Amino acid sequence: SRLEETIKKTITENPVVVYSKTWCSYSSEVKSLFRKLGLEPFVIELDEMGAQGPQVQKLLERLTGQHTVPNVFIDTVKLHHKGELEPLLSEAVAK
Amino acid sequence: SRLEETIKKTITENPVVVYSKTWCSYSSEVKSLFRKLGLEPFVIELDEMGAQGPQVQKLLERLTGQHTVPNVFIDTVKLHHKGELEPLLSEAVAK
Ligand SMILES: N[C@@H](CCC(=O)N[C@@H](CS)C(=O)NCC(=O)O)C(=O)O
Ligand SMILES: N[C@@H](CCC(=O)N[C@@H](CS)C(=O)NCC(=O)O)C(=O)O
Ligand code: FES
Repeated sequence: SRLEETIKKTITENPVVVYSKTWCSYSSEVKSLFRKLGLEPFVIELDEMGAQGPQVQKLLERLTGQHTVPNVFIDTVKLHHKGELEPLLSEAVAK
Repeated sequence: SRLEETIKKTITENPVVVYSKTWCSYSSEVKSLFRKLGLEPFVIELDEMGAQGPQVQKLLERLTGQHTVPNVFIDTVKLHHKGELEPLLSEAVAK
């Protein structure tokens, strides 16, 4: 479907993608974490998409098995080529 | 108003009250924390109240200044009399 093509395009073109909701604290935490590490995530706020929000959320569940937010996609290969994988891994190990 | 009276009655009759939303992870965390400490919170799930949910959330903001969930009320005097304040404070200090 067209919506599915849009999601796949978003994920392939952006090394860090976060499907989020503006009023969700878990989503806010993950967005700030990436920014703190110097990575600017590509953010899609599902609650600001009107009727498309729930459609995208259902589609993501079909594609990933996850129906919750934040739904995070990280292209580790692309990040590694940009030398940006290390900070992310150090932060993950530090936690 | 009648809704305001209901809220005040809830808070005075229950030593631990959590205004929550069922799909919110911050709300889930605070509810499990109280249960882990042996305190059974009185939980109001705002997203299960239909049109009354947003009304209660607005009223709580007027009463407390807080418009977010989880919105937690703890009657420390009542808990102290029941000998239940100590575990709560120890947990708070431990964090
Ligand atoms: N353990 C999961 C929790 C995910 C979760 O429960 N997310 C909630 C919001 S905090 C959710 O998506 N609820 C359903 C919804 O908002 O549609 C994580 O860390 O991502
Ligand atoms: N720092 C606050 C965060 C509270 C917060 O932002 N709550 C969010 C849900 S996680 C909220 O109520 N958003 C608006 C709404 O759901 O109406 C806390 O720890 O309680
Ligand atoms: S943490 Fe509250 S909605 Fe996600």
